[in-house]
Amino acid sequence: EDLLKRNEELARKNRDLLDKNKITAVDVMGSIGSGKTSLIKNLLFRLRTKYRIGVIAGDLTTTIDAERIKEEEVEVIQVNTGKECHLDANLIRRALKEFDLGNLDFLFIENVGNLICPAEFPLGSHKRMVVVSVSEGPWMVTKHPYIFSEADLVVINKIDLAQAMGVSVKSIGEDVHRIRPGLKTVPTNCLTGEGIEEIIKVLFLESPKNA
Amino acid sequence: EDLLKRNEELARKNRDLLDKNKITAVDVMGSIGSGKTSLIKNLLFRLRTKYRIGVIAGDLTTTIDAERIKEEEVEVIQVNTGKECHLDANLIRRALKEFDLGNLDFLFIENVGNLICPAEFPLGSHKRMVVVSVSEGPWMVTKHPYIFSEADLVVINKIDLAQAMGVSVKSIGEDVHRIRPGLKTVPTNCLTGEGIEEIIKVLFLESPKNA
Ligand SMILES: Nc1nc2c(ncn2[C@@H]2O[C@H](COP(=O)(O)OP(=O)(O)OP(=O)(O)O)[C@@H](O)[C@H]2O)c(=O)[nH]1
Ligand SMILES: Nc1nc2c(ncn2[C@@H]2O[C@H](COP(=O)(O)OP(=O)(O)OP(=O)(O)O)[C@@H](O)[C@H]2O)c(=O)[nH]1
Ligand SMILES: [Mg+2]
Ligand SMILES: [Mg+2]
Ligand SMILES: [Zn+2]
Ligand SMILES: [Zn+2]
Repeated sequence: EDLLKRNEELARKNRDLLDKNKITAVDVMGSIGSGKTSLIKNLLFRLRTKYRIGVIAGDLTTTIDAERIKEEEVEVIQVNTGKECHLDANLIRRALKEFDLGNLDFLFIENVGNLICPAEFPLGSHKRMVVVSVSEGPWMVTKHPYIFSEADLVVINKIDLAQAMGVSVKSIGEDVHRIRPGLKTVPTNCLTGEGIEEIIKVLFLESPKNA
Repeated sequence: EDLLKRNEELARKNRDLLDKNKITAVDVMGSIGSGKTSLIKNLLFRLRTKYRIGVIAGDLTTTIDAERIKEEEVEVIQVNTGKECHLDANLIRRALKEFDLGNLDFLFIENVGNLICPAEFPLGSHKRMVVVSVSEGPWMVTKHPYIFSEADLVVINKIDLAQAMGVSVKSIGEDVHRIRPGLKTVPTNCLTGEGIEEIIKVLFLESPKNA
C-alpha cells in the first residue's frame, strides 16, 4: 500500500546516503525487553576503540536506552516515535542529519520493541537482525514468521534462563530454519558477552573493508 | 482518526451484545511471551467448574494458543489477524457469532502480544488487563505508558525469575502507579498459580452477580 511504498523509497535514499559515506548500518529489531540495548552495548564495547560508531535509539517515549548506550561513550540520537510502534525510514532520514556522516564507520539502529510491524518498514540499513529471548517461551518464532523473513541474523538471547524456562535454544533455532533455511542464529548471554564474537563475525563487522 | 472512531463504535456494539447476554468479558493484553495464555489457563482451571467460559485467542497466525487453551476443556475460537498487530472490535464482532452467547458467563480474549497498539483498539470488553513479565527488564512499564492508561489491572508475571534478572517486582509496581495511581498490580507465577486468586478477586470474577 501507499505508505509502505513511500517508506521503501525513503529507505533507498537512506541507504544511498550511508553508502556514499561508507557507513555500514545495522537495524536491530526484536521483542520488548529481549536484549537489543544490552546487545548493542556489548558490540560497542568490543568495537568502538577500532571504529567510529553512531547509534540511533528508537522508542515510543523516554531516553532510557539512549542514556544507557551513552555509557559506551559513542554518539547516540534518541528518536521518539510517539505512538508509532516501529521506526520508519523517514524518522531515520531526519536522525541521519544529526550525525557527522563523514566520520562514521558503523551505525547501529535500535528499533522499537515489537516482533510484528518493523518487518514491514525497512530503514535503509545494510543488515537487519532480530533479537528474541528464551524467556518469551518456545513458540515466539513460529508465531511471528514475517519478521524472520526480513532478517540477516537471529540472536537467541538470555540463554542463561533456558533451564529455568524449560526452553530449548536448539529448537528455537530449528523454528527459525523452518521459516528461513540457512538463516544464521547465534545464542547469546548479554550479561556475560557470550556469543558477541560470533555476531561480529556473522555480520562482517570486522573485515578488511571495514578496518 | 476515522479507523479508531469506527473501532469504538463496533466496540460499543460488542459490549451491548455481551451485556444483553449477561457475559463478563476480559481483554488480556501484554508483551510477547509475557504469560497471557498461561494466565488464562490458570483462570480457567480455577473457574470453569463453576462458570461457563469461552475464549477468543488472537495471534498473527497459528492455532498454538487455542490448542493450549483447549486443554482446559472450554470452547475456544482462534482469530488470526494476518499481519495486523492487534485485535480489533470487528474481529471480535465476527468471533462472537461463533459462540452460543446465551450459554456463557465469561469470555476471555487473549490479545496479540504487543505493548503498544492494543491500547488504541478497545474490543468492547468489561475489563482490560496488561500482563508484563520481569524477564523483560525493569523499564518496560515506563517505556510503554499508553497501554497502562487503558488497564483495569496489571499482572507482573514470572516473579520466579526476578532474582536471576536482577529486577525488583516492587519497583515495576511503582512505575505503574506513577502512570496510574491506584491501578491494581498483582505479582504472579503462572507455573505455580501464585497470584491467581488475587486476580480473580480484583477482577470481581467471582461475585453474587456472576454466581
Ligand atoms: N538473564 C539475562 N538478562 C539479560 C540478558 N540480556 C539482557 N538482559 C536483561 O534483560 C532486560 C532487558 O534488556 P534490554 O537490553 O533493555 O532489552 P531491549 O530489547 O533493549 O528492551 P526494549 O528496548 O525496552 O524493548 C534488562 O534487565 C537486561 O539486563 C541475558 O542474556 N540474560
Ligand atoms: N518462569 C516462568 N515462566 C512462565 C511463567 N508464566 C509463563 N511462563 C512461560 O513463559 C512462556 C510464554 O508463556 P505464554 O503463556 O505462552 O505467554 P503469552 O503471553 O501467551 O505469549 P504470546 O501469546 O505468544 O504473546 C512459556 O514458556 C510459559 O511456560 C512464570 O510465571 N514463570
Ligand atoms: Mg532497548
Ligand atoms: Mg499466548
Ligand atoms: Zn505496528
Ligand atoms: Zn500495531
